[in-house]
Formats: sequence, C-alpha cells, structure tokens
Amino acid sequence: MGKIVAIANQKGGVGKTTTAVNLSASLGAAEKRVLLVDMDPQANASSGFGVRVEDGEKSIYEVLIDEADAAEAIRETGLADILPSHPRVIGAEIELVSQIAREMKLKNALSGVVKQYDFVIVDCPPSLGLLTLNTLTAADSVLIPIQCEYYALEGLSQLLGTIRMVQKHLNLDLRIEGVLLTMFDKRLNLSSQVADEAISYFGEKVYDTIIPRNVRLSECPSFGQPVILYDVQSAGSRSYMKLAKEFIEKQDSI
Amino acid sequence: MGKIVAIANQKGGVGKTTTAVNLSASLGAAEKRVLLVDMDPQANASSGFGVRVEDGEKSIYEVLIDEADAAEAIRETGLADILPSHPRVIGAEIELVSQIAREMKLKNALSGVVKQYDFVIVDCPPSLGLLTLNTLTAADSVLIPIQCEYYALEGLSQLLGTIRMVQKHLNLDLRIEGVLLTMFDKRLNLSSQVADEAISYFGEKVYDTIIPRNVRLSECPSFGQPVILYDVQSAGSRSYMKLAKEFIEKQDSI
Ligand SMILES: Nc1ncnc2c1ncn2[C@@H]1O[C@H](COP(=O)(O)OP(=O)(O)OP(=O)(O)O)[C@@H](O)[C@H]1O
Ligand SMILES: Nc1ncnc2c1ncn2[C@@H]1O[C@H](COP(=O)(O)OP(=O)(O)OP(=O)(O)O)[C@@H](O)[C@H]1O
Ligand SMILES: [Mg+2]
Ligand SMILES: [Mg+2]
Repeated sequence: MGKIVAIANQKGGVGKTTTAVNLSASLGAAEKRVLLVDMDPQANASSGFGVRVEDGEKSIYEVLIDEADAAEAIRETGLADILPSHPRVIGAEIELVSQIAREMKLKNALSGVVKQYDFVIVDCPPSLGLLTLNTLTAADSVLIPIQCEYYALEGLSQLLGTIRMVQKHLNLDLRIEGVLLTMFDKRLNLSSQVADEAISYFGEKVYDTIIPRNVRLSECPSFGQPVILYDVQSAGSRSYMKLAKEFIEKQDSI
Repeated sequence: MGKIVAIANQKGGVGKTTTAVNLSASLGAAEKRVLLVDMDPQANASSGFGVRVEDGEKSIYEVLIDEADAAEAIRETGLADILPSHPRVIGAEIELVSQIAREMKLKNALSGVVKQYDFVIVDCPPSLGLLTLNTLTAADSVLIPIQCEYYALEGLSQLLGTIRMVQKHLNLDLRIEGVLLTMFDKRLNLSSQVADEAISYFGEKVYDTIIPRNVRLSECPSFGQPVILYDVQSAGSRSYMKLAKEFIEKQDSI
C-alpha cells in the first residue's frame, strides 16, 4: 500500500511537473487513490491542479519544518489529493541544512498519511539540493522524465550518481520506477536519436509509452486543469492515460 | 569596460544556456571580446562550446573555493573565452554556506579578468540558490529569458523578488538588462498570449528580437558548436545575431 514515487531530473524543463500532474490525474481516473506532493518552490504542480496557497494557509513548507501535519495541508481536488507548495519553501533549503536528520523530513512527514493512498507522486525542483534529497530518501522509487533533446542526456550521469549516493547512505531500497521519454517530435531526427540513446542506456526501464509534443499539455496549466479534464481527446491526454495503464501493469513486476 | 551580464531564471528549460552560448558567440562574431562563465553544475554552456573539464583540470568550482585564479581556468575557443563548469560545483553550494562573504565569491574571482573583456556573460542554474546569488551579486545587469509557455510566467514574481532582495542587500547597482522571449511558435495562441503578457509586465525592457522555436538550436549542442558555426543561415542563428545587434545598441542607452 501507499507507494511513494519521486518524479526527478535536475535538468530543467524536461516535463517533471507535466508528468506529475497528468500521471496523478490519470491514475485517479483509473480509480486509484493518489496524493500529489509538490516539493518545488515554483509550485507549478499545485497550480497545474488549480490549487494556490494564500498567506496563512498551510503548504509543504510548514510540513517540512514541523509546523503542521501533512493532513492539515492536504487539499482534495476530485481526481487526486494535493499537498501544495509555496515559494516560501525555498527557505527550507537553508533552514534544514543544520538540522539533524535533515534528509528525513519528508519521509517522516508522509508516514502518517501514506497508508490512505495507493500512490504518492512527488514533483521535484530542477536541482539536486535538500528538497530533492528529501524526496529521494522518502521515495520507494523514482520516475525519470527525459526530454528528447541533447542537453537532457548530458545530465543523466549526475542524476544516477545522486540516486546511487542516496541508495548507499539514505534509502537502501530506492529503485528506478521507469524512464519516460517526453516532448517527442516524430518529425525530428534529434528526438529519435535521443530516444535510441536512452533505450540503449536504460533498456527495459524505458516505458513503451512515449509522450508526444502536444500543445494541449502546455495550455492546460493556464486553466488549472490536468489535460484529461481540459481536452480528453488530445494526443497529450491519451498518452498520459496510456502511461498510467502501463505504470499500473508494471507494479506487479517491479 | 567589462560589463557582467547574468542570464537567469529559476524556471527550468526556458533557454538560459541556449541564450548564453549563442549571444556570446554572436557578440564574438561582432568583434566584441567576450567571456562566458558557466555557473551551472550541468555544465551545458561549456559543452555547448565543445569544452569539457577532465579530472585534474580547473573549473569554476576551483575558482569559487579559492583554489585557482579565474585566469587559470579560462579556455579560448575563438568566438569567446569560456570559464567552464563541472558537476563538482554542486559541492560549492553546501561548502560556501558557512563561509564569510559567501555571496561575493564570484565577484571577487572575476575582478582580475573582467577588464580584458567587453562583456562577461554568466549562465545560471535553474534555482535561486548560492550559485545564482553569487552571479546576481557579481553582475551589472541580468538578462531574463522567458519561454513562451504558461508555467514560465508563474515564476517571474519569485525571480523579481530575488532581484529586489539582491539590489537591497548585495548589489545596489544591479539592473535588468532586458527580457528575451524564447521558443516562440507563431502557430500557437499560447505563444502570443504569453508574449503579450510579458510585454505588459516589462514594457520597454522586452527585446524587439524574439527567438523562434528552431530545431537547429537544439541540434547544435550535440556538435559542441554555437548555432552560428553549425548553421549560420538558420532562423535560430539569424535571431541570435539580431539579438546581439540589439543588445549592443542598447548599451548606450541603459
Ligand atoms: N509533451 C509536451 N508537449 C508540449 N509541451 C510540454 C510537454 N510537456 C511539457 N510541456 C511544456 O514544457 C514546459 C516544461 O515542462 P514542465 O514545466 O513540466 O517541466 P519541468 O521539468 O517540471 O520544469 P522545471 O525543471 O522548471 O520544474 C512547460 O511549459 C510545459 O507546459
Ligand atoms: N529557440 C529554441 N528552439 C528550439 N529548441 C530550443 C530553443 N531554445 C532552447 N532550445 C532547447 O530547449 C532545451 C532547453 O533549453 P536550455 O537548456 O537552453 O534551457 P535552460 O533554461 O538553460 O535549462 P536549465 O534550466 O536546465 O538550465 C534544450 O534542449 C535546448 O536545446
Ligand atoms: Mg516542474
Ligand atoms: Mg541551462
């Protein structure tokens, strides 16, 4: 019960938030109970579900610095529950540095709620700092989105190095949930080259489902809706539903 | 002489590195003496110019922790000189936290070389941590790339808040050099909506030059070349040459 999956890659703009929001929504549509945790100070995953934290309201920041329980900050949205972020969580990166067990804050904070869900999906910021380390320490597995572009390949060895370091010192059981190719444009050679390279690097771990570049995926956040609610017929929506199905099927085999 | 310009935006994947590399190369082609400093542990700007730091070679990391002078780490590439990065610079974020004048490390490191150049262009990682704070403290101005997508607008108030904080406590004279719209796709309503929003927010500061989405810009890094060397006729190359021209013209008026 309650599997925690980190969506992580320190390369910016590769589709972490788009995957966290739309995989969560698609799993919710498939009758799974899902909590989406937003660990990014940009709070894009929160607004992707139409959730904004006003001053005085609880966010992941208050949860990480032990000023609130996770349950107090969680919002229901229908398809998934959200533990939202707020820009003030940038402060946690510095405030936690000198604290004891600073990497375990998220793991401890989620321990009281995780049993109520089938999946807890955690969106990470584009860095390998304390917020991402907290997530990799709390997670059972990590799903790695890879944009089909050259620079996205370059950062992989750094990410894998960090995952190995976490497995050695903070979370022995951390596994790779899967590798997702995003923003694939079938008209471009570059997309196929990067896809081939990722498959030769990760083999089986690469999902059969590939997310195409699709304008509906970049439009839906401005309406605060996952793509399945914004335009269910779109290629973007269909690809994330297909991913959710493959993700669920893989649960029995990992 | 020697104006230091930070290329910053904590939102990931908005075109910081692509702008740092191709603006530097275009300024070099216009006979300006340019130093490109790579402050990102991903070291994308370095590899965008075909520069890789091997073990034992100096990078921005050794310069920031006072183990090397900037002059020792700088490489010549023809169009621009490069002070390259290496993934080990991630360590500086933690190592510098407890040091005195931790935000001034880059400013002090560049003071010895800045006079040899017309422009020093600094590529930032996608975060507002110590590496970006060092850059904003050292910089005369900051150039803000904005991807023409919804999430890219959301992070602007955080970025402006950080710039204001730096202006108040670390660098009184920091100015906004300009705002650059990137990955503009004229077929998408979203691109025009975001462009209109940015212009109403920043007014004059928005460059007339808009960078179109152009596959040559995402292909050239895999050859370790700026686009002006990879495909000088491409829309990508022409738009960065046009930006360089507008950037130079604006110097007299800022
Ligand atoms: N398959 C897709 N097709 C078209 N646009 C996409 C797709 N996936 C993501 N986008 C858009 O690309 C941009 C980057 O995606 P997103 O913000 O999800 O990446 P990220 O990795 O979360 O970024 P960050 O590193 O800043 O957290 C966003 O504007 C998003 O709307
Ligand atoms: N105008 C453009 N047209 C097409 N592709 C582009 C354009 N600008 C950038 N790209 C590609 O988009 C991706 C993101 O750009 P880039 O890496 O420059 O952004 P960044 O802001 O530096 O990212 P990070 O936040 O990770 O540092 C890269 O793969 C790059 O090659
Ligand atoms: Mg994100
Ligand atoms: Mg970059």
